[in-house]
Amino acid sequence: VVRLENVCKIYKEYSVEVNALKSANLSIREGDFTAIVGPSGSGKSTLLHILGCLDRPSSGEVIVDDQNIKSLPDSRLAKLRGKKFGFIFQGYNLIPRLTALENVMLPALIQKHHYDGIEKLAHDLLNLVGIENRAEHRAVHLSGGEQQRVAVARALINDPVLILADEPTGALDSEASAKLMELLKSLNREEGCTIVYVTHEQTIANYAGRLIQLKDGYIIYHSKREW
Amino acid sequence: VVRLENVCKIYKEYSVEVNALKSANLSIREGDFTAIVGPSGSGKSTLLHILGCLDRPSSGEVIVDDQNIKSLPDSRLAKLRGKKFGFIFQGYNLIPRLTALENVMLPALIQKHHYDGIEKLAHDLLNLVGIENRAEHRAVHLSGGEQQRVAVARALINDPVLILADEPTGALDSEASAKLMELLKSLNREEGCTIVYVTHEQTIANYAGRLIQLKDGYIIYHSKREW
Ligand SMILES: Nc1ncnc2c1ncn2[C@@H]1O[C@H](COP(=O)(O)OP(=O)(O)OP(=O)(O)O)[C@@H](O)[C@H]1O
Ligand SMILES: Nc1ncnc2c1ncn2[C@@H]1O[C@H](COP(=O)(O)OP(=O)(O)OP(=O)(O)O)[C@@H](O)[C@H]1O
Ligand SMILES: [Mg+2]
Ligand SMILES: [Mg+2]
Repeated sequence: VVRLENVCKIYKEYSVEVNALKSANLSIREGDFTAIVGPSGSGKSTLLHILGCLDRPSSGEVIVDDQNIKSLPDSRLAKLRGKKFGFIFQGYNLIPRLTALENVMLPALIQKHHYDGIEKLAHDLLNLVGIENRAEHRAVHLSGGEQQRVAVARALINDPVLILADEPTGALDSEASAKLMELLKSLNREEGCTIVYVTHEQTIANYAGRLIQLKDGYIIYHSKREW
Repeated sequence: VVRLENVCKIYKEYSVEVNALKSANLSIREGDFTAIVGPSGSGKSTLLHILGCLDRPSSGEVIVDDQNIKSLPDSRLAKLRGKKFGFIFQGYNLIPRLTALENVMLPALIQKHHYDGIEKLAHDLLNLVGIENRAEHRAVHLSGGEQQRVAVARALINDPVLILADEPTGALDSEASAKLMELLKSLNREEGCTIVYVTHEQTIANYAGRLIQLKDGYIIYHSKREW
């Protein structure tokens, strides 16, 4: 699905150069259920953004379905992402003054899905994450855990083949976290959805079939769980 | 320090009325180290905002140092908060285009502390939370856990008597979380700082001397730990 070859990412902030990712080599295969772990600032979000083609590497290659994305202009890349990827951001990135329902529908409206079923689908997804009763709340008037779950529902509206989730249970209590991970697990097993998620919690990492460990921008550990 | 008497908070969102807090009776005493726990949407952030006088109740009384805040106009209340309280928001609420250092200094500049030491104090606080090397980064260019720690440092700049922290370890790995809780514990024990924090993690709640449990807007459990 996505392959990284010798990927590096350097951010420049005034005079400071941050080597956020160093020589990342990684293949995400169809049907994978992969957790990325590591300390704060180790490059997890950076890795996830590059895997999801939200950001381009400073060097190295990113290959999506056998196509090197270097050859794609930003507009084509955005189109590919919108159609096939679902992204759950660490900060949720909801539109504050839109309702929960409108936020969930937005990616479908952007992809010009004008069919009647979109509003019902958005309601069903909010129900799936347990906040259907907040559908008409503006995002800015939701609790932290409710905002997080709107972000999850939104990532699913276009039926993505790849879900990239940055700390999807960060604001959730253990019960809501377990429900969410069970939902992701069933999407992976029953829909064949490929899922890569970042977490700093070991119990949440344990749901995955593969584990990638980051430290100071390096992938220092890469395992496959034998069930 | 802060006392709530029969406090209720109702939010109106279009036609939906949310009873976020119901008959909350609670006293926070000087030197307390208190954790607030409960499921997503149970009213934790609402309770914390009312304790910190960032929001007024729909009914009931809020008494700070024996003064009912009903008699204080918003400007006087803001002044009291700025001088004595330190707040760590669930969403951090940093100014995106200001640097980490500027964000930390901001509450002191608002209180018109023009002394030379403010920049050094801000550097020391960033060092205390382990991100001194990101002092010149704009907030929007920091990782999630780095933003959280800037929010912590900012809450400490005016040497508050009461710290209200909404999920202060939410974006942090276990090592950084433990360091932060040890910092709060030492502020409580050595500086006599009163601390109230929200968390959804049991291990983080265990640092506290008192536990308040919320469910559907009610305080359903209230304990004091015997050391
Ligand atoms: N846009 C940016 N400009 C400059 N530096 C950045 C930018 N984004 C991230 N960084 C820096 O790169 C490093 C890696 O950031 P990243 O967000 O990938 O970390 P992370 O592992 O997701 O951390 P966390 O667990 O705290 O979210 C951090 O030290 C951060 O300060
Ligand atoms: N400004 C608001 N307007 C309308 N409803 C609100 C507002 N703020 C919160 N709510 C609602 O009140 C309830 C309690 O919110 P609160 O933020 O206190 O929950 P919480 O316990 O902090 O949840 P979480 O753990 O998810 O952060 C939620 O169901 C939320 O939708
Ligand atoms: Mg991150
Ligand atoms: Mg909250």
